[in-house]
Amino acid sequence: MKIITIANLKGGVGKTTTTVSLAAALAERGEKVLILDLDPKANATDWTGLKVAERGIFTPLCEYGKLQDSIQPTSLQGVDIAPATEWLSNAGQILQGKEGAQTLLKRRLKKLPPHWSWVLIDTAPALDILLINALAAADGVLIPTEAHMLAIEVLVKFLRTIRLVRTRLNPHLREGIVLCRAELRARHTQELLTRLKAKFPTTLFATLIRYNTRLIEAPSFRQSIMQYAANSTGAQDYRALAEELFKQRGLL
Amino acid sequence: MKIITIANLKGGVGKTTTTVSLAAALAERGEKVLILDLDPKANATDWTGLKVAERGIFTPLCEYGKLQDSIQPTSLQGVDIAPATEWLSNAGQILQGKEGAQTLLKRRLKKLPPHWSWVLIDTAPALDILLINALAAADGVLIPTEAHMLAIEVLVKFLRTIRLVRTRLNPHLREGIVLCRAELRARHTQELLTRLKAKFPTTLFATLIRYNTRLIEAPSFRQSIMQYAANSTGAQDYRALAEELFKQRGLL
Ligand SMILES: Nc1ncnc2c1ncn2[C@@H]1O[C@H](COP(=O)(O)OP(=O)(O)OP(=O)(O)O)[C@@H](O)[C@H]1O
Ligand SMILES: Nc1ncnc2c1ncn2[C@@H]1O[C@H](COP(=O)(O)OP(=O)(O)OP(=O)(O)O)[C@@H](O)[C@H]1O
Ligand SMILES: [Mg+2]
Ligand SMILES: [Mg+2]
Repeated sequence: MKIITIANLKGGVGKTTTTVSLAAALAERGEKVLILDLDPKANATDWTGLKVAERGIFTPLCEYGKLQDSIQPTSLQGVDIAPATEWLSNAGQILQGKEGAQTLLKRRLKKLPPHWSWVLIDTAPALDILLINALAAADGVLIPTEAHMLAIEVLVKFLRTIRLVRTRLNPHLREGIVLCRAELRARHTQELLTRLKAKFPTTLFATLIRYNTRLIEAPSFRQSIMQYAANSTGAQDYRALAEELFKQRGLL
Repeated sequence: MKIITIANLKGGVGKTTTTVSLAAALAERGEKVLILDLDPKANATDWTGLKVAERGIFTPLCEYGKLQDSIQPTSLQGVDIAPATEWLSNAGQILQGKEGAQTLLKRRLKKLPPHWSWVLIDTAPALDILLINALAAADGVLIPTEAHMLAIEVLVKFLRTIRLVRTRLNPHLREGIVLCRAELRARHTQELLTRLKAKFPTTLFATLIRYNTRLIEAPSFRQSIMQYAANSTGAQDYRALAEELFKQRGLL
C-alpha cells in the first residue's frame, strides 16, 4: 500500500484535480485506490459524487472509531473515499496539544486492511495539524505547482517545511513536483520550467499536466476526466503521470 | 478610511492579484492605500518589493505595539504595506482562547491615523483566526472567484460563513463577488456567469477580470500591473473594478 500526500501551500495549483484524476488513472490500470479527503472544502468528496451521511473522516481522526468505518465507494470505478466534511475545520482546536496528535493518521493507516494498493491524500493549502498528519503518514508527497512566480516562491518555502517534517516525523518521506495547469506556449512557462528543471533535476516529474478545459468541466458531471473525456489531453497527461509514478517508484 | 477584506476559502482565485492590482488602480486615482498582508505565504509582501526586517504585522497582532509601527512604503507609488511573514502561521495557537481575539485587528485599525483612504486586507484561503479578524474589521468583503465548478461550490459555503460573521461580529459587513482569471470564450465561463448573475444580481460586480498573461509576469518585476503593462487588459480591468468600487460605494 503506497501512501501519497498531494500538497502545496499555494492555492489553486491542482491538488484536488491531481488527486481525483491520478486516482482515476491508477484505477484504469486495475489498481485499487483509496482517497482520503483532508480538506474541509471537500472538493474531492463532491467531485466523486459523495453525499456524506455523517462527519466523514473527521470522526476517526478527532472523535472515535476506525478509519475503515468512514470509507465509502465513489462514482469512480475502483476508487473509494474517506470523505471530508466541514467538521474538519475544527481539527486544529480539538487536536491541539494532544499526545501524538501529529501521527494520528499514520497510526490509523497502519490498521487499515490491505484492500487498496494506493492511498491518495488531498489537503488544503494551510500549514495545520491535518497537513502535518498527511506528511507524517506518507511514503511520498506529490507537489503540484503552476509555472507562475507567486507559486514558485511558495514552493521553495514549502520544500523547507517538508525537510523539517522529514527530520522530525518521517525520515523516509520522498517528494516529487508536477507542473499543472500548464500553458506551454507562454514565455513565463518556458522560463520557469527551465529554472525548475535546473533546480530540481531529480524531483521534477517529466510529465506536465497541460491546461485543458475538460478538467474544469468534469467535476460538474461528477465524473473523472477518464470517464468524461477519455481522449482529452487532461486524460492523457494524468495517465502519463500514473505511468511515470509506476516506473519511477523511487521518485515518490 | 474604507476597509476592504479580499477573501475566499478557495485557493488561487486571484485574492493577492486583486489586492495588489486594485491597490495600484486606486493609487493611480490619487488615493492613499494601505495593504495589510495577513497571509503567511506573504505573496503580496514579496510582490510589492518588501524585504521585511522583523516579524511584520505579526508583532502588533500577536506580540505588542502599534499597527502603525509595522507599516512601510512599497515599490508601488501611493501604496504602503503592513507586511506578512511566516510568523503569522503561529497566530492561531497564540491567540487561541484569548479574550477579544476575533476583534483584535478591528481595535488596532481604530487607532490608525487617517493617512490612508483605503485599507485592503489580503488573506489566506483558510478559516482561521486571521480571516475572522479580517472579516470582523472590514466595511466590506470582496470575494474573487473563478468561473469553475470547484470554486462556485466553495463560494456558496463561504457566503454562509460571512453571514455568521455578520450576525455575531460585524452587522454592517457588505459583500461583493468579482469573477477573476476569466476565459470569456469557454463554455463553462458563460454558463457559470449566467448562473452567478441570476443568483447574485446585486452582489456580483459587473467588472470581470479577464485572463491576462501580464498579470502573471508582473510579480517577477516587483511591479504592479499599472507600472508593468499600463495598457494591458489586466490594467484596464482593475481600473474598471476601482471605478465600479467608487461608483457603487454602497455595494462594498
Ligand atoms: N490542467 C488543468 N487545466 C485546466 N484547469 C485546471 C487544471 N487543473 C485544475 N484546473 C482547475 O483549476 C482550479 C484549481 O484546481 P484545484 O481545485 O484542483 O486546485 P487545488 O490546489 O486543489 O486548489 P485549493 O488550494 O483551493 O484546494 C479548479 O477549478 C480546476 O477545475
Ligand atoms: N486575471 C488573471 N490572469 C492570469 N493569471 C492570473 C490572473 N489573476 C491571477 N493570476 C495568476 O493566478 C495565480 C493565482 O492568483 P493569486 O495568487 O492572486 O490567487 P490567490 O487567491 O491569492 O491564491 P492563494 O489562495 O494561494 O492565496 C497567480 O499565479 C497569479 O499570477
Ligand atoms: Mg483542492
Ligand atoms: Mg494569495
